[in-house]
Amino acid sequence: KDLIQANEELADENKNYFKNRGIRAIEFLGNIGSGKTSLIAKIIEKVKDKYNIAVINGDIAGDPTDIERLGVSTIQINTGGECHLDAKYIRPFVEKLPSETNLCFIENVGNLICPFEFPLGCEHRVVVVGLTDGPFIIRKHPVTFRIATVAVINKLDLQEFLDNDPKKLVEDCKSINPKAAVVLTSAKTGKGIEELIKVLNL
Amino acid sequence: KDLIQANEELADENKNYFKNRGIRAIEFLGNIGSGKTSLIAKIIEKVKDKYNIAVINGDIAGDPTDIERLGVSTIQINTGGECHLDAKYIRPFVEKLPSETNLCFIENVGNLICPFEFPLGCEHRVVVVGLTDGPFIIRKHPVTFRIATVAVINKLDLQEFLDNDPKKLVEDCKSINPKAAVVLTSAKTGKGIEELIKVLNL
Ligand SMILES: Nc1nc2c(ncn2[C@@H]2O[C@H](COP(=O)(O)OP(=O)(O)OP(=O)(O)O)[C@@H](O)[C@H]2O)c(=O)[nH]1
Ligand SMILES: Nc1nc2c(ncn2[C@@H]2O[C@H](COP(=O)(O)OP(=O)(O)OP(=O)(O)O)[C@@H](O)[C@H]2O)c(=O)[nH]1
Ligand SMILES: [Mg+2]
Ligand SMILES: [Mg+2]
Ligand SMILES: [Zn+2]
Ligand SMILES: [Zn+2]
Repeated sequence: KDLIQANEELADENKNYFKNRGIRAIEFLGNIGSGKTSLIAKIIEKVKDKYNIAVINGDIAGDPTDIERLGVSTIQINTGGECHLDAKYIRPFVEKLPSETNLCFIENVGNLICPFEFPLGCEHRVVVVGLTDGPFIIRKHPVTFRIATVAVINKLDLQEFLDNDPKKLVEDCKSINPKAAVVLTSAKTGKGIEELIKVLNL
Repeated sequence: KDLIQANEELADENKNYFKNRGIRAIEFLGNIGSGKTSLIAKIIEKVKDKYNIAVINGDIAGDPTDIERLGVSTIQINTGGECHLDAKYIRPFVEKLPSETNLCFIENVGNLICPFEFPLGCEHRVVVVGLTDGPFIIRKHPVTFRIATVAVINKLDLQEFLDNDPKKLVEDCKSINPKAAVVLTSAKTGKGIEELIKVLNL
């Protein structure tokens, strides 16, 4: 538990660092393949004229991300095996962000469990799951959804082929964490992206 | 690293325990919602007349699993927050298995990362991912696929709606771990279940 405490202090330090540099930092976390990268790309398409954007992407091994094609500064962190980013680990990368950066997306390692305990110092923690993950995905991970400022249920375009009611997932989230905004999206069709941008105040 | 070593020793003890009790133990691991429970259920439907089956299911919080409906002895472990099962943790549950048990499926916590490092003492480690997780899912998790005896790519029934070629995923797996059997399945339609049963020698 000292690790948790130590991380909280370093996360606060990061928070101050972002503030002093005028960088708005938004963390995306969620299970593997839920669509974190795709959603960040969709958001960037819509707001890149408003901000100087950078992306820090954490993975165990290389992520051939397509965010670079959007002309946005990207830093890829390969942890080698560490199952979550933490405040200390990202600090040197954060310090390397281009000086004009004023909006930074940090995509955590694909993992719906471990990252919840290690905040990074961002103003938002956006938890992303896919409708493809089944009807109990939120109910089975209360500790993760409790730390979310925004919860996103992605891949709505596949709804008709799945036995999974998005409304029930929204209810599950609201009962675990009434304060989190819940957004239904499809990174494929663009559905819900405007709403996601709105709840993130971008 | 002492934790890893200690777990390996306890995993070997579990292996001997299973052997002495005449129980074949098969571990299912893989990311959240990939279909581990559904695949175990499909296998059980086909082989339950051949074996006395028990299921141990690990989750962070309750899994309303439908395996009990199959009339199979099930033990649900809720870890509360631990992101992977380990050999020590499952031992008391394994000792509680009904005496006539000769086949035990152990479903690890939904997590494609942490469980790889903590074998439980089973004869098979079946790693399950969904076609819905995107084309890089295997390439991004080499350490996990390296410990697989069988790799399963599930949810093939959704192939036409996804930009993801199962053949490429099979190649990714074979290049990381040539010794693992790779099976394409749909727990929904039943596709590949016979083949999965065959590679598991059931
Ligand atoms: N379309 C489709 N859906 C599937 C398939 N297999 C499982 N599902 C669905 O995917 C969701 C998750 O399935 P589960 O079997 O609970 O997955 P799991 O890996 O056990 O999930 P966790 O234990 O929570 O990690 C459920 O809604 C299933 O109905 C499949 O082959 N095709
Ligand atoms: N059908 C559908 N597919 C999607 C959607 N969003 C993402 N995908 C697909 O899902 C796969 C994974 O998407 P990513 O954006 O890489 O997901 P991720 O959460 O960043 O994955 P990791 O970083 O590996 O944890 C890709 O093949 C995407 O094309 C969606 O809304 N609908
Ligand atoms: Mg990603
Ligand atoms: Mg399950
Ligand atoms: Zn972890
Ligand atoms: Zn872990």
